[in-house]
This record gives sequence, C-alpha cells and structure tokens, in this order.
Amino acid sequence: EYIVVKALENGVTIIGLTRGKDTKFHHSEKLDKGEVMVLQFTEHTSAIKIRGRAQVFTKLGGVESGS
Amino acid sequence: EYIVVKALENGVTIIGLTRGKDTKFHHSEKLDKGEVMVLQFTEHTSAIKIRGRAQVFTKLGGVESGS
Amino acid sequence: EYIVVKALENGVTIIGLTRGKDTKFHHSEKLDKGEVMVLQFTEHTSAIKIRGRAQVFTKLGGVESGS
Amino acid sequence: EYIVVKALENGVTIIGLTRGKDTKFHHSEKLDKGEVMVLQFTEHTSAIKIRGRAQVFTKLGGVESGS
Amino acid sequence: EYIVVKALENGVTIIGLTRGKDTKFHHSEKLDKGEVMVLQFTEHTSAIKIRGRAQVFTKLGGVESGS
Amino acid sequence: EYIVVKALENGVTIIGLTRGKDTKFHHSEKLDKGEVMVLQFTEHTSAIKIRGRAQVFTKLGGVESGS
Amino acid sequence: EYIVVKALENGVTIIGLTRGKDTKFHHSEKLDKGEVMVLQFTEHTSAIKIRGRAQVFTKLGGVESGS
Amino acid sequence: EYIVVKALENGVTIIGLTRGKDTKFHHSEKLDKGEVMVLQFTEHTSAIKIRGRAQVFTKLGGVESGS
Amino acid sequence: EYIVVKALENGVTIIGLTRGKDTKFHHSEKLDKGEVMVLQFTEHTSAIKIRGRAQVFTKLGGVESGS
Amino acid sequence: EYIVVKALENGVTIIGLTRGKDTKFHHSEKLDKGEVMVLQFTEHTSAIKIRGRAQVFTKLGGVESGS
Amino acid sequence: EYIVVKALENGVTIIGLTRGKDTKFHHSEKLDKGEVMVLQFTEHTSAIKIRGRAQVFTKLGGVESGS
Ligand SMILES: N[C@@H](Cc1c[nH]c2ccccc12)C(=O)O
Ligand SMILES: N[C@@H](Cc1c[nH]c2ccccc12)C(=O)O
Ligand SMILES: N[C@@H](Cc1c[nH]c2ccccc12)C(=O)O
Ligand SMILES: N[C@@H](Cc1c[nH]c2ccccc12)C(=O)O
Ligand SMILES: N[C@@H](Cc1c[nH]c2ccccc12)C(=O)O
Ligand SMILES: N[C@@H](Cc1c[nH]c2ccccc12)C(=O)O
Ligand SMILES: N[C@@H](Cc1c[nH]c2ccccc12)C(=O)O
Ligand SMILES: N[C@@H](Cc1c[nH]c2ccccc12)C(=O)O
Ligand SMILES: N[C@@H](Cc1c[nH]c2ccccc12)C(=O)O
Ligand SMILES: N[C@@H](Cc1c[nH]c2ccccc12)C(=O)O
Ligand SMILES: N[C@@H](Cc1c[nH]c2ccccc12)C(=O)O
Repeated sequence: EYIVVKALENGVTIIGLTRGKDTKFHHSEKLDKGEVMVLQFTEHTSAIKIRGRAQVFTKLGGVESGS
Repeated sequence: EYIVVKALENGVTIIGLTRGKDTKFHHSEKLDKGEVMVLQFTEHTSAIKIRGRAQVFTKLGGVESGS
Repeated sequence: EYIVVKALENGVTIIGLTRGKDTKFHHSEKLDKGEVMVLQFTEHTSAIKIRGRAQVFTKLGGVESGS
Repeated sequence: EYIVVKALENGVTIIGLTRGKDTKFHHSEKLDKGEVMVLQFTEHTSAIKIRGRAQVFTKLGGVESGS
Repeated sequence: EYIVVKALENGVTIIGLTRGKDTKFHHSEKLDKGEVMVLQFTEHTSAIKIRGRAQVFTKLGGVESGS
Repeated sequence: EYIVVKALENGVTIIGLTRGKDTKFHHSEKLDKGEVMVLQFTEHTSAIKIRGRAQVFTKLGGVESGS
Repeated sequence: EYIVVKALENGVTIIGLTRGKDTKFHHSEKLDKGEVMVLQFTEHTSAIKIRGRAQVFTKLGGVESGS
Repeated sequence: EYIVVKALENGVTIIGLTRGKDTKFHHSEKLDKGEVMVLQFTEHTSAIKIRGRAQVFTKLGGVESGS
Repeated sequence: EYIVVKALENGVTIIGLTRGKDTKFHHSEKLDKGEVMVLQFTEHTSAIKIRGRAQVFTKLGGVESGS
Repeated sequence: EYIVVKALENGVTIIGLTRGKDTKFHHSEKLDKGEVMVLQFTEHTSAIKIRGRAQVFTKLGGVESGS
Repeated sequence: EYIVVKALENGVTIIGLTRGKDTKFHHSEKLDKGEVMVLQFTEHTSAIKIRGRAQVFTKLGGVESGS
C-alpha cells in the first residue's frame, strides 16, 4: 500500500505517525514545488499527515491538501 | 486498509478507538482546515470516529462529516 | 472488513455484539448528528446493530437506519 | 463474510444456527422497525434465518423477507 | 461460500448432505412462506438440496426451485 | 467451488466420481422435477456426471443436460 | 479448476492423463448424447483429452470437439 | 494454469518440455483432427510446444499454430 | 506466469536467461514458421529473449519481434 | 509493487528512502533525458522521492514531477 | 511481476540493479533492433534501467524510452 504526493508549492510537509500504542511524529519530509513522493505504509508508519498545497493520490481517489 | 480525511474547517478531530475487549479513545488528532490525513486500521485501532466538517473517503465511498 | 456510519440525528447508537458462543452487547457508542464512524469486525465483534437515523455504508450497498 | 438486515416492521427475528454436526438455534435477535444489523458468519454461526418483513442484503443480491 | 433461499410457499425444505465418503442427509430445515435463509458450505455440509417453491440465489445466478 | 443443478424432469441423476488414482461412482443422487441441488467439489469428489434433463450452472456458464 | 463437457453424440470419450514424470491414460469415461460432466484437475490428472462430438467449456472459452 | 488445444488436422503434436536446469522433450501427444486437449503446467512441464494446424487458447488470447 | 510466442518465420529463437546472481543463456529453442510455444517463468528462468520475426503475447499486451 | 519513471530532462534524480525507524536517503539515481526506470519497493526502500522533470507512473495514475 | 522491452534501434541497453542495501549494476543486456525481452523482478533485481530507443510495457502502461 502506498500513496503519492506532488507538492504544488514549496514547504509542503509529509509527516509519518508511529504505528503502535503511542501515536507520535517519527519523520517529517519537506517537499519543494513539483517534487513527487511515493510513500508506503510500513512497520513504523500507520498514519500520514500532509500540510501545505499538494495533490494527494490514494486508492480512494485524489484530493488536494492545503485548500 | 486505510481511510482518507480532509479537514474542511479548523479543529476537525480524528479519534482512534482501541481494538480488544474494551473500547476506549487511545488517540485524538486535531486537523487544521485543508490538512489531509491517511489512516490505517491497525493492531491498536479497530474503529475511527470523525468530528467536525471533513471529507471522509473510504472504500465504501465518500461522505462528509459535520453536516 | 469495515462499515461506515454517519449519524443523521443526535443519539444514534452503534452496538457491538460479542463474537463466540454467547451473543451479548459489549460496547455501545453514541453519535451526535453529523459524526462519522468507521468500524471493523474484530476478534471481539462479529455483529453490529445500529439504532436511530443514520446512513450505513457496507460493501453490500448503502441503507438508512431509523426510517 | 457478512449480511445486512434492515427491519421493515417491529418484531423481525434474526436467528443464528450452530456450525458443526448439529444444527440448532444458538441466538435469536429481535429488531424494531428501522433498525439495521450487520452480521458475520463465524466459528459458531454457519446459517442465518430471517423471519418477518425485512430487507436482506447479501453478496448475491438483495431480497425481502416476510412477503 | 453461501447460498440464499427465500421460501415462496410454506413447507419448503432445505437439506444438508454430509461431507466425506458417505453422503447422507444430516439436517433438514423447514421454511414458511417469505422466510429467508442464508446457508454456508461447511466442514459438515458439502451439498444442499432444496424442495418446494423457493428462490435460490448462488454465485452462479438465481434459480427457482419447485417449478 | 460448487455447481448448481435444477431437474427439469423426474429421475435426473447426479453422480459423484471418486478423487484419487481410481475413478468410480461413490454416490448417485436422484432428483425430482423442480428440485435444485448445489454440490461442491470435495476431498472425495473430483468429477460429477449428470444424466437426464436438467439445467446445470457452473462458473463456465449454463448448459442443459439430456437434450 | 474444472472444465465442463456436454456430449453431442453417443460414445464421446473423456480421457484423464497422469500427472508426473510419465504421461499415460489413467481413466477413460464414456458419455452418451446429452450427458454433462464436470471434471477437475487433480493430484492424479494434469491433462484431459476429449474425443468425439462434444461442447467443451473452459475458463479460456468454449470449443467444440469432433468437428 | 492450463491451455486448450484443438487440432484442425491430423498429426498435430503437443510437446511437453521439462522443468529444471535442463530443457528436454519429456512427452509428445499426437492429436487427430477435432480432438481437444486441456493441458496444465506442472511440476514436470514448464514449457509446451505445438506443431501442426491447431487452435491454441491461453489466458493471453487465442492463436492458430501451423499457419 | 507464462508468455506465448508464435513464429512468423523459420529460425525464430527463444532464449532463457538464468535466474540468480549471474545472467547467462541456459537454453535456446528454435521455432519453425507457425510453431507456437507457451513458456513459463521458473526457478531457472527469470528473463526471456526473442530473436527473429514472431508474435509475442504477454499479460502486458501483444508485440511483434523482429520488425 | 513498482513505479515507472521516464526522465523528460537531464539530471532527474530518483531517491530511495530507508525503511525502518530512521528515514534517510540510501541511494540516489541520476537519469538522462529519455531514460526509463522501473523501481520496486523493497526491504530497504519504503519511500521514493523524484526531483526534476519526469513522468511518474504509479498504480494510482500518472503525474509529472518538476512542474 | 515482469516488464516487456522491444528495442526500436540497435544498442538498446537493459540494466539490472541489485536488490539490498547497496544499489549497483549487476547485469547489462544489449538488444538489437526488433529484439524483444521479457524480464522479471527477482531476488537479485529490484530496479531496471533502460537506455536507448525502446518500447517499454509495464502493468502501469506503455512508455517509449530514448525520446
Ligand atoms: N499509533 C496508531 C496510529 C493510528 C493509525 N490509525 C489511526 C486512527 C486513528 C488514530 C490513530 C491512528 C496505531 O498504530 O494504531
Ligand atoms: N474494541 C472493539 C472496537 C470495535 C470495533 N468494531 C466495533 C463495532 C461496534 C462496537 C465496538 C467496535 C473491538 O475491537 O471489537
Ligand atoms: N456470537 C455470535 C454473534 C453472531 C454473529 N453472526 C450472527 C448471526 C446470527 C446470530 C448471531 C450472530 C457469533 O459470533 O457467531
Ligand atoms: N450445522 C450445519 C448448519 C448448516 C450450514 N449449512 C447448511 C446447509 C444445510 C443444512 C444445514 C446447514 C453445518 O455447520 O454444516
Ligand atoms: N459426501 C460427498 C457429497 C457430495 C459433494 N459433492 C457431490 C457431488 C456428487 C455426489 C456427491 C457429492 C462429498 O463430500 O464429496
Ligand atoms: N479419479 C480422478 C477423477 C478425475 C478427475 N478429473 C478427471 C479427468 C479425466 C478423467 C478422470 C478424472 C482424479 O481424481 O483425478
Ligand atoms: N505427465 C505430465 C502431463 C502433462 C501435463 N501438461 C503437459 C503438457 C505437455 C505434455 C504433457 C503434459 C505432467 O504432469 O507434466
Ligand atoms: N527447463 C526450463 C524450461 C523453460 C521454461 N521457460 C523457458 C523459457 C526459455 C527457455 C527455456 C524455458 C525451465 O524450467 O526454466
Ligand atoms: N539473473 C537475473 C536475470 C534478470 C532478471 N531480470 C532482470 C532485469 C535486468 C537484468 C537482469 C535480469 C536475475 O535473476 O535477477
Ligand atoms: N522509514 C520510514 C519511511 C517512510 C515510509 N512511509 C513514510 C511516510 C511518512 C514518513 C516516512 C515514511 C518507514 O519505513 O516507515
Ligand atoms: N538496492 C535497492 C534498489 C532500489 C529498489 N527500488 C529503489 C528505489 C529508489 C532507489 C533505489 C531502489 C533496494 O533493493 O531497495
């Protein structure tokens, strides 16, 4: 399972939240405008948060964050 | 299995309920307007509650919470 | 496997029934109007009952409870 | 595997029959008009009987009981 | 794997035949008109026979027994 | 895996052939007109023969025996 | 995995060939006109040959033998 | 996984090639015009060669050999 | 997983390349015009090369080699 | 699971991020204009970042990076 | 999982990159114009690079390299 994020502006942030009893931010990736990232769910990542203007593609359809 | 939530206003709350004999709130994530979150069902989360105005995408279709 | 419930009025109740030889209510979750809940079948929950006016989405289609 | 039942009148009865060599009624759940129930097949339930007027949704299509 | 049977008259009979070397009737369930039954194939049931007028739904399509 | 047979006349015969090195008839089930039978392939049955006029439904389509 | 054969004349022959290093005929089943047979691939049968006029249904489509 | 071959002339040959480090012909089956054969890939057969005029059906479509 | 090759001229060559750290030619099969071959990926073959004019069918579509 | 990247200009960079507790860049592959790369998710790669103008194909659709 | 490459000119190069912590070129296969190659992802190959003019077919669609 993965999602695809394309930054529509500089400074878009993709945050990975920890899998398990606790829910914390374990990684935050900054994207510049136009950069594309493909991210899996993993043993350590069970939730992903996206801040800033970006196109987010998932198996449930596309949605735009930040607007 | 995951769901996608896009906040349509500030203060949208996504609540994870515990898996197991007991059903309690184990985490509550606040979203600002426009923020998008992708959340899996996990070993610790077997139910998710959404409060406030948001678009909720699941494999069973899209629905808007808070209205 | 999960179902999605959106409350169309206050006081909608989602009841989890126990898996196993006995069938009892193990949890009852109250929803306010507009709240959305996504609920899995689990090791402890093999049947779900919905009372009050709500949209119920399952892989077998959508149905409205309470009417 | 689950089925969905929506009661169209009071007193609809959903009966779970035992899995195994013997076939007996192990649980009977009464539904009021409008109540919706989602029921899995389980280690203890290998057949389900529905009495009274209700909409019954299965992967094989929808059918109305009681008429 | 399950099939769905809706009785179109009183006295419809659903017969479960034993899995294994021998093939015998292990259970016979009587249905009244309008009653609906959902029946799985199981460790003990590898063939099902339907007598009397009923709608029979399987993954191979619908067929009417008794006519 | 199962097939569905609906007898179009009395005396339709469904024969189960043994799985394994030898191929013999292990069971023969007589159907009256209108009776419907749903039959699985099993540990003991790896081929099925149908004699007499009947509708035979398989995942490969429907075919009429006896004509 | 199974195939379906409907004999269009008397004397149609369905031959099972052995699975393994050697390839021999282990069983030959004679069909009369109109008889239908449903045959699985098994631990002992990895190839099937059909002689005489018959309709042969497989997941790859229908084909008529003997013409 | 299987393929289906229908001979369009006498003398069509279906050759099984060995699975493993070496690739040799382990069996060659002669078909008369109209004969149909259904052949699996197996522990001993990982490639199949067809000589002469025949219809060859695979999950990748139909093709005619010999022309 | 298999591919299908139909030679459109004499002398078409199908080459199997070894699976593992090294990549070498382990088998080369010559086809005459019209011959059809169905070839699996195996424990020993993880890449296949086709030289000469042939129709090549794969799950990703059809393509003609040699032109 | 893999993705496909086609560089639309020189100097396109495909970055593999480590799977596990830490998220670091473990490999960066430079592509010249027109070069195509097909990349899997692996035991060591759970996220991929693409910089520069390129077509990116994923199961969630196509997207152009760098614009 | 495999991809298909058809060389549109001489000298097309298909490069296999190693699976694991390190990412190196472990094999490079030269194709002449018209040659077709079908290549799996394997225990040793987790990324593939294509240089020169070729048609590249993947489950995510077709793309032309080198232009
Ligand atoms: N630590 C949580 C993270 C999480 C996943 N899905 C959620 C849904 C709601 C709240 C938290 C979560 C877990 O692994 O379960
Ligand atoms: N603790 C419960 C949470 C739950 C999941 N699905 C439910 C449906 C209804 C009520 C509670 C639940 C469980 O894991 O089973
Ligand atoms: N305790 C029951 C609950 C149940 C599930 N499906 C049912 C259908 C009918 C009646 C009861 C049930 C069980 O796990 O089997
Ligand atoms: N005890 C039976 C119940 C049953 C399931 N499917 C049936 C079909 C026909 C008759 C009985 C049944 C069993 O587990 O097998
Ligand atoms: N006892 C038989 C019942 C059966 C299943 N499918 C059949 C088909 C034909 C005849 C009998 C059967 C068995 O388990 O195999
Ligand atoms: N005893 C045989 C029965 C059989 C199944 N499929 C067949 C096809 C042809 C001939 C016989 C058969 C077996 O299990 O393999
Ligand atoms: N004994 C052979 C039978 C066979 C199956 N498929 C084939 C294709 C070609 C020739 C022989 C065969 C085997 O199990 O492999
Ligand atoms: N012995 C070879 C046969 C084979 C299968 N597919 C091939 C493709 C090309 C050449 C040979 C083959 C193997 O099992 O791998
Ligand atoms: N020996 C290589 C063969 C191979 C498969 N796919 C490839 C792609 C590119 C180069 C070589 C290959 C391997 O098994 O991995
Ligand atoms: N090291 C992280 C990399 C990662 C994957 N998906 C992510 C989503 C958000 C942030 C980081 C990641 C992990 O394996 O989980
Ligand atoms: N050695 C790397 C190769 C690789 C696969 N996919 C990648 C994506 C980006 C960068 C490198 C890679 C690995 O197995 O993981």
